[in-house]
Amino acid sequence: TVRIIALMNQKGGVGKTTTTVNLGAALAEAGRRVLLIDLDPQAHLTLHVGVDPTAQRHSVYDLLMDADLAADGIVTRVGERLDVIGAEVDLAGAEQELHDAADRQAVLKRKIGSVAERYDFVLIDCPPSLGLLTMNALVAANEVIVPMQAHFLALQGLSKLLETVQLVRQHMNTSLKVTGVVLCAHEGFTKLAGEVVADLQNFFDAARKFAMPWSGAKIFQPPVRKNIKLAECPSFGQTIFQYEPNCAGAVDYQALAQAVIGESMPN
Amino acid sequence: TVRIIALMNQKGGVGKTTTTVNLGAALAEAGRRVLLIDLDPQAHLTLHVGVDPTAQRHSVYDLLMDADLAADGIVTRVGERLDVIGAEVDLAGAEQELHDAADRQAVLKRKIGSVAERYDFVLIDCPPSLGLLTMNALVAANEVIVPMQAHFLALQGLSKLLETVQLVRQHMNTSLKVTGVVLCAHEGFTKLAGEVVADLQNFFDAARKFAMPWSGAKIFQPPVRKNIKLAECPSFGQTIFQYEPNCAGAVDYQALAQAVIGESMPN
Ligand SMILES: Nc1ncnc2c1ncn2[C@@H]1O[C@H](COP(=O)(O)OP(=O)(O)OP(=O)(O)O)[C@@H](O)[C@H]1O
Ligand SMILES: Nc1ncnc2c1ncn2[C@@H]1O[C@H](COP(=O)(O)OP(=O)(O)OP(=O)(O)O)[C@@H](O)[C@H]1O
Ligand SMILES: [Mg+2]
Ligand SMILES: [Mg+2]
Repeated sequence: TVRIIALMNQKGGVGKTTTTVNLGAALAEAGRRVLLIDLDPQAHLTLHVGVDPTAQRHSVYDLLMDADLAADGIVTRVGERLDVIGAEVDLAGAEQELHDAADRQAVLKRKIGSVAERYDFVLIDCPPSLGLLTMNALVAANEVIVPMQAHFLALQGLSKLLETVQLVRQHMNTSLKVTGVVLCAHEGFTKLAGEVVADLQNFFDAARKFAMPWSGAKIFQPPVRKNIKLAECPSFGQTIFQYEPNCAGAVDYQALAQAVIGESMPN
Repeated sequence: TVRIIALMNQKGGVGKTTTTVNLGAALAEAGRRVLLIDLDPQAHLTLHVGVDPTAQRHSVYDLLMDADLAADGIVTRVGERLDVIGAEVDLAGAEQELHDAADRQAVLKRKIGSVAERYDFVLIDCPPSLGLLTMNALVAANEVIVPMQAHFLALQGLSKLLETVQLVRQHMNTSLKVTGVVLCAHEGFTKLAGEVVADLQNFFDAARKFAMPWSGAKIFQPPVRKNIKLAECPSFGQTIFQYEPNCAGAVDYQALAQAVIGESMPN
């Protein structure tokens, strides 16, 4: 069955978009069929895969707002086994506009139900907030992956993030679980990074005995190292596999894809 | 007259909070009286200066929502000449709760008017969005400083950011101007950084002949270099001047403070 994964973290600039694109591309390289969904009004994922947000006939905004529009008609192919449903700036208004909709946190779930089955993975890139768009991702998904950087403030936000996942699991989506954390732009040799990773590992280990949605969560190994190529390829509208397939960034995202695939037998 | 500066950028994780705290602390070190206002529900500035968001009697949320609460009573001293009005998690609801308020974008401006005059600088840390909280900062401020990182996606967001500043200037705050851009966590030796900085400089130069709100904007020199100490000190609730006053991060923020002070005679 399709694995629908929300890449979420309300902290800004931690690597959600970079991970959604390059993990998605790596899974496609490994033979999986992948759909990427851009849920951020800033449309960075859309730009990153070479799609002009303003040139799309329909975007994820139209999908959410237009009851008659079906997902299968608005998918764009961006690579072998790699499709995208892009965002655009109007999405910024969606949180207000959807406010009075019936079941407003489940709109995305309803809309992608049918098209999702054509893929092995659906990866949803979230904006840096815990608002209605991220909630729609959490209700539509069956897994959460949390990109983060090994900095102090990243740990601060984690409890709020996990509390939100917990709430969604209790009230709206009982199958939701946190598969794990991806350490992004990692500079592993610093004392700060070492301490943050240790704190994180202790936190997950301590949760193992309790039925929290993150009790089985892991810190994916190896971390994704800081690599300038990963910051360059968005400007060419390319994934790292199109831009520089032999660099450390590509190696790390391929390793992450293998680790994620290996998680497909969770208990 | 007091300079009220919004530190804004809808892109996440670019250095808004790090800059608000350490520029503010550097200005205080240089003898200026500084008030920091945390407008982000994630309360990272509040944590960064050693205040427990949950332990505050009143936060900026109460200031915005409670018509009778005055700003002067809720300021907390965090250093010599350095005060803060902190945020807390309830602020996440403010954008919805203020939606129907009269003049909802000018609430902060009304509330800080009297207390602002006791300072030389009021620095407002914005969340990573262009929503109602950031709008309140833009209406209350007379200047905008844009922290950013020399990455491709940073340039993408800039036009939307400046368009928003433009709109506010036209309709709600005719004195608003963009004083400049701070390059944060800068690794100046990469080709990518060089290209981004050149594009940015061209963009500002090209605007000089037109009366845009960013026509006089500059890229503050020198950039703030990437320095692990700046990422460590939040975990101790300290500014860089309390934590490691002789490191490169402290030197760079002191230089930024001098550059910002030097801008006080804009034409
Ligand atoms: N491993 C890496 N090495 C170098 N640069 C990276 C790496 N991962 C991400 N970046 C860069 O860091 C910046 C932030 O990453 P990204 O945009 O993916 O984060 P995000 O969490 O999606 O941000 P937002 O909260 O704004 O959506 C981007 O400029 C990106 O190119
Ligand atoms: N010059 C620097 N050197 C090293 N690390 C830095 C530097 N500036 C910022 N950082 C780190 O980068 C991360 C992001 O910075 P910061 O939180 O200030 O960004 P922000 O724009 O306020 O993010 P948000 O959009 O989430 O509010 C933090 O972990 C911070 O400690
Ligand atoms: Mg993103
Ligand atoms: Mg911040």
